[in-house]
Amino acid sequence: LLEVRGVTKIYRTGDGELRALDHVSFTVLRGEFVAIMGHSGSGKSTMMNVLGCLDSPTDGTYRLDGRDVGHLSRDELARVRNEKIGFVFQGFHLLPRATALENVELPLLYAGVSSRLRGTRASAMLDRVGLEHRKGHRPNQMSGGQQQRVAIARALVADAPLILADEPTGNLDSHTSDEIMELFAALHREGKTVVLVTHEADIAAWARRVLRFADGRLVEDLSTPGR
Amino acid sequence: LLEVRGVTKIYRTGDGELRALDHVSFTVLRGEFVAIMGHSGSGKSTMMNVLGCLDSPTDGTYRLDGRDVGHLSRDELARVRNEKIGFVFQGFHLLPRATALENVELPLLYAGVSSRLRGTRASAMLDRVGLEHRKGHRPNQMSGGQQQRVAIARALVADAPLILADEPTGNLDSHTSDEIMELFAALHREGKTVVLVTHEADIAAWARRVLRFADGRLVEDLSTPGR
Ligand SMILES: Nc1ncnc2c1ncn2[C@@H]1O[C@H](COP(=O)(O)OP(=O)(O)OP(=O)(O)O)[C@@H](O)[C@H]1O
Ligand SMILES: Nc1ncnc2c1ncn2[C@@H]1O[C@H](COP(=O)(O)OP(=O)(O)OP(=O)(O)O)[C@@H](O)[C@H]1O
Ligand SMILES: [Mg+2]
Ligand SMILES: [Mg+2]
Repeated sequence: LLEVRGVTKIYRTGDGELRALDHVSFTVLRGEFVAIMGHSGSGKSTMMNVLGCLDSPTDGTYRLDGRDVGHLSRDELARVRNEKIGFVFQGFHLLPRATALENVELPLLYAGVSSRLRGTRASAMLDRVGLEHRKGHRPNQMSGGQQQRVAIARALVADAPLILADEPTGNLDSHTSDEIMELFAALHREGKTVVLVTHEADIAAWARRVLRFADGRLVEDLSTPGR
Repeated sequence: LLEVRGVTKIYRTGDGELRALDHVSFTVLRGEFVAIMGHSGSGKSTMMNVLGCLDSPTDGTYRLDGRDVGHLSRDELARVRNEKIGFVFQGFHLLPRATALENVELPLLYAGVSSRLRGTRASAMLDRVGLEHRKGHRPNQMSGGQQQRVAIARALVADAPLILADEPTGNLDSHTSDEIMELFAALHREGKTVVLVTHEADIAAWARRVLRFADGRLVEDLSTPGR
């Protein structure tokens, strides 16, 4: 499903050149459950932005579902994202003046789903992340962990085949984290491909494979057989 | 130093009344190192906002350094915050168009510190959180964990006697987390009072006392003798 070959990402700043990603190569097959780990600043979010078609590499190729996305137009990339990817951002990126329900409905609005069905599906997904009593609240009326769960619900509502989650449990207590990981595991059993960035070994243990980054390079690719 | 008596915080929303804090009482002495834990939505950030003079309770009293802050004007509260409190926010709240250095200098600017001295002290604090090479970068040019460390540096730069940190290691790998906790521990040994919210038992273990919240109530107050 995901084929990364020699991907490099270079930022030019006032004081020179920064290699956020450095010749990264790996393949993720459909239906895998992968964790990405590494120190702060090692390139994890940058890698996720490439996988999520939000950013293009400076060098190398990325094929999603067999298709080289490096040469698609902005509109084509937006369509690929809407149809194939559910993305949980490290910084949430919720609409501040919309309610939790409106935020979660957004991907369904882009997909042209009817108003009644959008409401039903967004409402059900908010129930699944434990926010049944926060649907009419706006982000600034919610705790950090509640905002994070709205971001998770939004990423999952359109039933996309690929789920990319950047630190989805960073603001959650261990009990709520377990509930969210159970949800990701259930979606994985249904056939979804899940790639999540985490700093915690307990969370990475839910995955079958860990990709470890350091200084923009992929330094370790470890699979755990038959879990 | 911190005297909380019967503090209650009620939010009124479209569908009724929400008790974010419910008759919370505890005392923190000067020089203590306290961790606050509890489920997502249990009232931890709301409690921190009261302790940090950013929000006033609906009922009950809060005395900081012997002074009842519930009846201070906005200007007086701002002065108390600038003189006594270093606050690390769960959502960072960095100025997006300022560099890391400018963001960290901000509390010193409010305190009337000279331009040359501000630069020196902000630069030194960024070194201490491992960001020596990011001083000229703006938040959107940094990773999540780097932004979190800028927020930490900003909270510590004015050498305030009370440090309030809301999930300061949520976006940090375990190695960088340890470095940040070593920094808080060092400041604690120098005599600072530290209160930090965390979801992780490993991080709470650095404190000498844990306050556990559930549904807006303080349900457990556990001290670990002689560490
Ligand atoms: N402005 C507001 N209006 C209505 N409800 C609010 C408001 N701010 C917070 N709340 C509610 O108050 C409760 C406590 O919120 P708080 O942010 O203190 O939780 P928390 O313990 O910090 O959670 P987390 O671990 O997820 O950060 C939550 O249920 C939240 O939805
Ligand atoms: N727009 C940008 N301009 C310059 N440098 C950037 C930019 N965006 C990211 N970087 C740098 O690229 C490197 C990788 O960033 P990235 O966000 O991928 O790290 P990360 O592994 O997700 O870190 P964290 O665990 O802290 O979230 C960092 O050193 C960061 O400072
Ligand atoms: Mg990141
Ligand atoms: Mg909080």
